Amino acid sequence: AVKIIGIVNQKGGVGKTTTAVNLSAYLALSKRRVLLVDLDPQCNATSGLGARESKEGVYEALVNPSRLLELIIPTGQANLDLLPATPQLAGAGVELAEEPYALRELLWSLDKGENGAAKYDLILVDSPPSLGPLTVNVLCAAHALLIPLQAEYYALEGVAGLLESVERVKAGLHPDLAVLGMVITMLDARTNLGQQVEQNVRAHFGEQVFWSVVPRNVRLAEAPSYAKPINQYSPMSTGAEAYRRLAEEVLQRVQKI
Amino acid sequence: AVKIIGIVNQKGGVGKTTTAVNLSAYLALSKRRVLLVDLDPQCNATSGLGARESKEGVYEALVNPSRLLELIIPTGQANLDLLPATPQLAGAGVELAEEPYALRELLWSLDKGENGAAKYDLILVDSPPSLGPLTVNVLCAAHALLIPLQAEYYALEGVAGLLESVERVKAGLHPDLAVLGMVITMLDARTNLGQQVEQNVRAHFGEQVFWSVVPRNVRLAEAPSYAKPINQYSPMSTGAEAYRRLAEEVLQRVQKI
Ligand SMILES: Nc1ncnc2c1ncn2[C@@H]1O[C@H](COP(=O)(O)OP(=O)(O)OP(=O)(O)O)[C@@H](O)[C@H]1O
Ligand SMILES: Nc1ncnc2c1ncn2[C@@H]1O[C@H](COP(=O)(O)OP(=O)(O)OP(=O)(O)O)[C@@H](O)[C@H]1O
Ligand SMILES: [Mg+2]
Ligand SMILES: [Mg+2]
Repeated sequence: AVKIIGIVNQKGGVGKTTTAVNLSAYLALSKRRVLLVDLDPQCNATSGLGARESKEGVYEALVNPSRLLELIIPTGQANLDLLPATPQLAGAGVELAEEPYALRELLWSLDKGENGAAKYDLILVDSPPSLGPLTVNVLCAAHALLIPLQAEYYALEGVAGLLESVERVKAGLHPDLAVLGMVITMLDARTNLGQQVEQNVRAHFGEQVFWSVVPRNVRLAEAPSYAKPINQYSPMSTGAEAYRRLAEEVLQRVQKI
Repeated sequence: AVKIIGIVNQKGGVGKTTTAVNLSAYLALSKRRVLLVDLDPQCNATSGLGARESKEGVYEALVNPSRLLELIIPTGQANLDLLPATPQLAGAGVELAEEPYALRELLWSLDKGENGAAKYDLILVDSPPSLGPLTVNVLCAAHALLIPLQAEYYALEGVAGLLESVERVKAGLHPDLAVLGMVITMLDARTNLGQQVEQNVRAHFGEQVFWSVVPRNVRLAEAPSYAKPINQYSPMSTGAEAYRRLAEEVLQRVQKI
């Protein structure tokens, strides 16, 4: 059965999109059939995979679920498909405010496939920097959450609030929701701040924190302007290596949900 | 008369809060009476100024405007007051959806002061990473906008969308809204990406871009964990120097709005 992973954190700029795009690419490289869903009206994951000019996507699929398979598009990477975001998605927040299961119904329908066999092994969903209706839809659709955690003070402050929201969703809308783990991003291990944050995070969250850490690496910031995931843009970079290792750890953890 | 500056950009993590806190501090140092309003439910500007334990703030003031003066608190910096955010603000989005002028009525009431003289020269407002009701309120309350522009690809992609939203607000809700300027943030001038982005931004937006550029400087990321603005935490750092220069430029431009 397909496993759906939501990439969530209401703090802005912590590496949600960078993780969604590059983790998807490495999961696809390890022969899993992957769908990336861009549920952020900024459409960054869509442009990060070279599909910026998409006119239709997840918004149209939410409005008319029978069109889902037609709206999914291939990417330049084998085993990786994309359900793109379009600017119309910005208006969906209002429509989805009373529909927390809209995305779940859409994506869970992929599980059953035409002939019973699921089309994908994994579905990753990128979300906007907020805890509004779009992100609530992700929390309700995902089997498990992956939380990018920028190694900086303001980002750490927000984690408690995020985990409270997750608990509220578990207590009500989606009791089976799990946290797959937290991944430390943009770590500059040369600075005291970076070292202190990693120590704090591991002391506080223990096993929930992935061993793989994504270092600050300019190649990751350059790749989107070439509309390629990091494995295609700069496969030997420290950023690429970090996401390759993270994909391995994610595959181990996904077995257990 | 008081001038209200909104710090806005729906892209996450571009330096809105860092700019709001540190620019406010340097404007206060140049003897302007400054109020910083934190309109982001993440409450980062509030904690960046050491007021994290505030139980009441801008949400309560919006609900009951007659309490405004009592809810404003001093900071450790002369001439700088704060109207803090609290987590209750997260619920305000729904209530403010039909009230685009709520913040404006609240802040414009400060202009007339008890005895006719305004209490502040400048009011800066930090906003969340979205274009929802809280940010629309900022666009309607501000005389002018200051747009932090991270020197990276995804952040640049979002600027066109932001400026369209600004034009929509100007065409309808707030015709006098001006753009004070864009400030390039987190620039690492050693990288090609950084240099290319600065060139692109200046070529594209010309005069609107402040000459002052904020470099990536770890002291700026450290200061929030000490709950101090950069002029108190590390006044000789390149980050502090950049915000001091930005304050001078802002004061020049504010004369003209
Ligand atoms: N490990 C890294 N090293 C260097 N730059 C990075 C890294 N991860 C992300 N970036 C860059 O930092 C910026 C923020 O990352 P990204 O856009 O992925 O965050 P986000 O959480 O998706 O933001 P938003 O909250 O706006 O959706 C982007 O310009 C991205 O290219
Ligand atoms: N010039 C800089 N150099 C180094 N770090 C910076 C700089 N400016 C901001 N930061 C750090 O980068 C992170 C993002 O900045 P900040 O939180 O101010 O952005 P924001 O736009 O307010 O984010 P959000 O969209 O979540 O409100 C913070 O951890 C901050 O300390
Ligand atoms: Mg993103
Ligand atoms: Mg902020």
